[in-house]
Amino acid sequence: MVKSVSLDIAIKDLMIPGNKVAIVQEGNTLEHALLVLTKSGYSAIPVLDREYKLKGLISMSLILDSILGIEKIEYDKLGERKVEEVMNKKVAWMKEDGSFFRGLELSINHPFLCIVDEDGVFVGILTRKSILAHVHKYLKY
Amino acid sequence: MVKSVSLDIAIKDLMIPGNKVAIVQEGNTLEHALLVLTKSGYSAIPVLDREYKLKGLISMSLILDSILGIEKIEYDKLGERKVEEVMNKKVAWMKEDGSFFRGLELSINHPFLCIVDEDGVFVGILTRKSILAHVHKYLKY
Ligand SMILES: Nc1ncnc2c1ncn2[C@@H]1O[C@@H]2COP(=O)(O)O[C@H]3[C@@H](O)[C@H](n4cnc5c(N)ncnc54)O[C@@H]3COP(=O)(O)O[C@H]2[C@H]1O
Ligand SMILES: Nc1ncnc2c1ncn2[C@@H]1O[C@@H]2COP(=O)(O)O[C@H]3[C@@H](O)[C@H](n4cnc5c(N)ncnc54)O[C@@H]3COP(=O)(O)O[C@H]2[C@H]1O
Repeated sequence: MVKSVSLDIAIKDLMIPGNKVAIVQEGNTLEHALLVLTKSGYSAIPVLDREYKLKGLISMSLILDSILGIEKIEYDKLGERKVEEVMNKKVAWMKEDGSFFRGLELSINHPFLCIVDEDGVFVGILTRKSILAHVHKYLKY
Repeated sequence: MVKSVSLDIAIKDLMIPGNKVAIVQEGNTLEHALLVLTKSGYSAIPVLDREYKLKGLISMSLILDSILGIEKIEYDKLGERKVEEVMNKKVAWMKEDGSFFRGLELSINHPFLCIVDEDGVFVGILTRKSILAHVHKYLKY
C-alpha cells in the first residue's frame, strides 16, 4: 500500500481553537498582560477587542522594551500603560479556508498566525509547531 | 531546465554563526540576562560556560516565572538569582554535520537548535525560520 500524506490539509484541522488560546484585550494594562504571558508560558499572544475581532499581538519583548530606561527596566511604569499603546498592529492572519501552503509561507516570518472567519472574528491560531509537524509527516512518507 | 532544490542542505549553510548569536554565561544574574534578552529582542537565548560549551537556554518566560509571587511579579529578586539556577538544561542541540531532516524533526518542538562542533564547542544556532524558508523553497520548485 502506498502510504501518502497530502500536503494540502485544511487549516481548521491544524489550528488551535480560540477557546484554547491565551489572549488579552486592548484596554488591559501592561501589568495584566505580563502576568497573563508569564502564567501561560507563551512569549507572545493575540490582542482582541470586545467583539472578538483581532487588533494585534503583544509579547514579553514588546512590554519590557517599552519600559526599558537607560541600563534598567522601569517596572513601576507597567501599571500606567495600556496594551493598545505597545502592541504590534501588523499581526499575521489568514482566513480559516486559506491553503496550507500559504500558511507555511506566512509562518517563515511569524511564530504563529491568527485565523479569522469571514466576518473577521478570531477563531484560533496556526503555530509553526503544527506546520513543521505536518511537513515532517509529509516528507517522511 | 528542471529546477530543483535539494532538501539535504548542509546545516552549516543554514545556521546563524556563533558571533551573531546573543548569549549569556551561566554565572550572570537574572537581571543581566533579562536586560540582554530585552535589548536583543529575542525571547530565549543560549547559555554557555567560559570555554564556550553549551550549558542550557534562558528565556524571558523562565526568568519571569521564577520571580512570580502570588498575583505579582517580584522584580527585586532579579539581582539575587543566577542564570544557572533558572535555565533549562535540556536544550536542543545537534552536530554541525547533522542532516537537515534531523534538524527539521527537532525543530518541531524547539524554536531553535544549538549547533556544536566535534569537541562540543558552540558554533551557532539553526532557527525554525531558516528551516521553514528552506522547506518552502524545496516545495515550491
Ligand atoms: N506550554 C507549552 N507546552 C508545550 N510546548 C510549548 C509550550 N509553550 C511553548 N512551547 C514550545 O515553545 C515554542 C515557542 O513558544 P512561544 O511561547 O515562544 O511562541 C508561541 C506562542 O507565542 C504562541 N502560542 C502557542 N500556543 C498558544 C496558545 N495556546 N495561546 C496563545 N499563544 C500560543 O505561538 C507561538 C508558537 O507556538 P509553537 O507551538 O509553534 O512553538 C512553541 C512550542 O514548541
Ligand atoms: N530581530 C529580529 N529580526 C527579524 N525577525 C525577528 C527578530 N527577532 C525575532 N524575529 C522573528 O520572530 C521569531 C521568534 O523570535 P523569538 O525571539 O521568539 O525566538 C528566536 C530566538 O529565541 C532565537 N534566536 C534567533 N536569532 C537569534 C540570535 N541572533 N541570537 C540569539 N537567539 C536567536 O531563535 C528563536 C527562533 O528564531 P526565528 O528566526 O526562527 O524566529 C523569529 C523571527 O521570525
